[in-house]
Amino acid sequence: IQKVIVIANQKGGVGKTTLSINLSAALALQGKRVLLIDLDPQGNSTSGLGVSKKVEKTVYHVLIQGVPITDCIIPTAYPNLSVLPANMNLAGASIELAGMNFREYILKKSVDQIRDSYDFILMDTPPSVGLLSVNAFVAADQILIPMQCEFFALEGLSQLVTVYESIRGFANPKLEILGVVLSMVDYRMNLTEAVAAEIKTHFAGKVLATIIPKSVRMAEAPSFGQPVMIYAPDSKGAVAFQELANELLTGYPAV
Amino acid sequence: IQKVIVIANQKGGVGKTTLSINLSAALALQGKRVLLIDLDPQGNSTSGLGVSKKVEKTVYHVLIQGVPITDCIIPTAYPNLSVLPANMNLAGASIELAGMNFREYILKKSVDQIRDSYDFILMDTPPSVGLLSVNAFVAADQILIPMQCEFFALEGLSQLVTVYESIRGFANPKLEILGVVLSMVDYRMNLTEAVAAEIKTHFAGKVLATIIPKSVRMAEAPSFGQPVMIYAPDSKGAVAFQELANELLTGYPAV
Ligand SMILES: Nc1ncnc2c1ncn2[C@@H]1O[C@H](COP(=O)(O)OP(=O)(O)OP(=O)(O)O)[C@@H](O)[C@H]1O
Ligand SMILES: Nc1ncnc2c1ncn2[C@@H]1O[C@H](COP(=O)(O)OP(=O)(O)OP(=O)(O)O)[C@@H](O)[C@H]1O
Ligand SMILES: [Mg+2]
Ligand SMILES: [Mg+2]
Repeated sequence: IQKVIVIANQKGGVGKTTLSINLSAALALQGKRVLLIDLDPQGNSTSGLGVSKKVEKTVYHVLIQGVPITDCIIPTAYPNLSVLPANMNLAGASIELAGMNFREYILKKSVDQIRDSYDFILMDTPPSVGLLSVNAFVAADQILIPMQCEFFALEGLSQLVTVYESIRGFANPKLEILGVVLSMVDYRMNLTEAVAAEIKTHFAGKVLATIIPKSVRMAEAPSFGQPVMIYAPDSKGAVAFQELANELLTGYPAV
Repeated sequence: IQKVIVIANQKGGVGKTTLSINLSAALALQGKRVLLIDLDPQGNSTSGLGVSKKVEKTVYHVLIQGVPITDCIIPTAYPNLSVLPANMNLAGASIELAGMNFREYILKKSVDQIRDSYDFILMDTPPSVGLLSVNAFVAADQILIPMQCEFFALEGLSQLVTVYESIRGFANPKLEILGVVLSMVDYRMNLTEAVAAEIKTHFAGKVLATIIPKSVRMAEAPSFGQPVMIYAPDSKGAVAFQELANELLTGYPAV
């Protein structure tokens, strides 16, 4: 695992934010200094970590108004875990970015300045392939892709790979796929096995061993502003995210 | 129910496409002439109705290249149901639209030309508040909002209402909320009751009686390119969409 990771999949509702929040928290619990950058105007990573969206300075100010990123980063209630918050003012940012020089490199400029202050910098992205996501791809070392085992999610894979390849070709040649995380997995759905097998052929060798199961506690945790390993430490979701952190840190899922 | 309906919610994965496909099919089964416009670059409404995304003319050609909408509409395998397809070439359309005059009215110009040829025109939108969704809001008479009973979905409501009010104020004063459809409802999730109650306070009188349950058949149907009432006519999903069509057409859910 490298330092700057973008969590991306333009398909909506596949668990990007849930993966961002809970992997960040799991890495922080292991003593790693972690920053989570929220690039979604919905601000779900921000509120899911208990940070108010009514803060004065957000990622919008970093991208569009040139405010130093260190002035906008906020500590969370959880040790070793900080967040660069987002809120609705980010909604118009793609159009504003479209008119700027080097519009794809704006975020990278800020992220490169703070790389030495963190062990990991994770970025949660919105469900689209617009300029906010492109900025995250350009700033990142690796991509982590949450995948739901359903038909529409599978359909979106080729678009995601096209975007990844064009960013590698034009703006960020060292960008690589860290892995695919099978997310929100519900074994009662007949589709799951067939789609999971299909994903494994597309991404041979990249599908991570740790699977994130569908779990009620996981959907409840954000309403308390807590990662699932704080909200329900013994739940299957909390265990899965710690296993995922171990797998990424050591290459082997902890059993 | 009026003629031109936009199906919108910027939160990802809440059932917009599933509602678009299955409500269109349910209305068509009742003998209504229906057009479904796919405004999502993912093209899920297109493939979910069994239409190839490799077609030559799509909604991109209508919006950006001025090709007449009647040249791009394709019949589906299902009587009374046509689709204006989308594919990945739509992904760059927001940026291209941003540079055009009257960029918010481009779709409306085309939709207004064909209103008399259909009883209903439904529009499926991507999970964002960009220019594609804005175009759909400006072209529409009413908005139908699928809502998942989960914390992040609830959080997004205020953003959706802000967009709706600003479109009404600037571009489409007659736009109204047709209703909120509680979607993908899974009664095992503790959150559901509490969040559903919260939604009913926000949208007093607008939450439709018909509830769309979580159902395995529903997630399987799109992989066969079929609406659920064709794929599994006796499933609870198929029944729910027919009830929804009845409720919208008559004001009462059929029992
Ligand atoms: N493993 C899980 N078990 C149960 N619920 C989950 C799980 N993962 C995510 N959820 C819930 O499913 C919904 C979608 O997840 P989430 O918001 O993380 O997806 P997303 O990809 O970030 O969505 P968007 O595309 O809107 O950004 C949320 O309500 C979330 O709480
Ligand atoms: N009632 C349901 N029961 C079971 N699965 C469902 C139901 N409704 C939708 N799904 C599945 O959940 C996933 C999300 O639904 P869908 O794609 O319709 O949402 P969306 O809001 O259109 O997503 P996006 O924001 O990416 O456009 C899909 O895989 C779909 O097949
Ligand atoms: Mg998210
Ligand atoms: Mg959709």
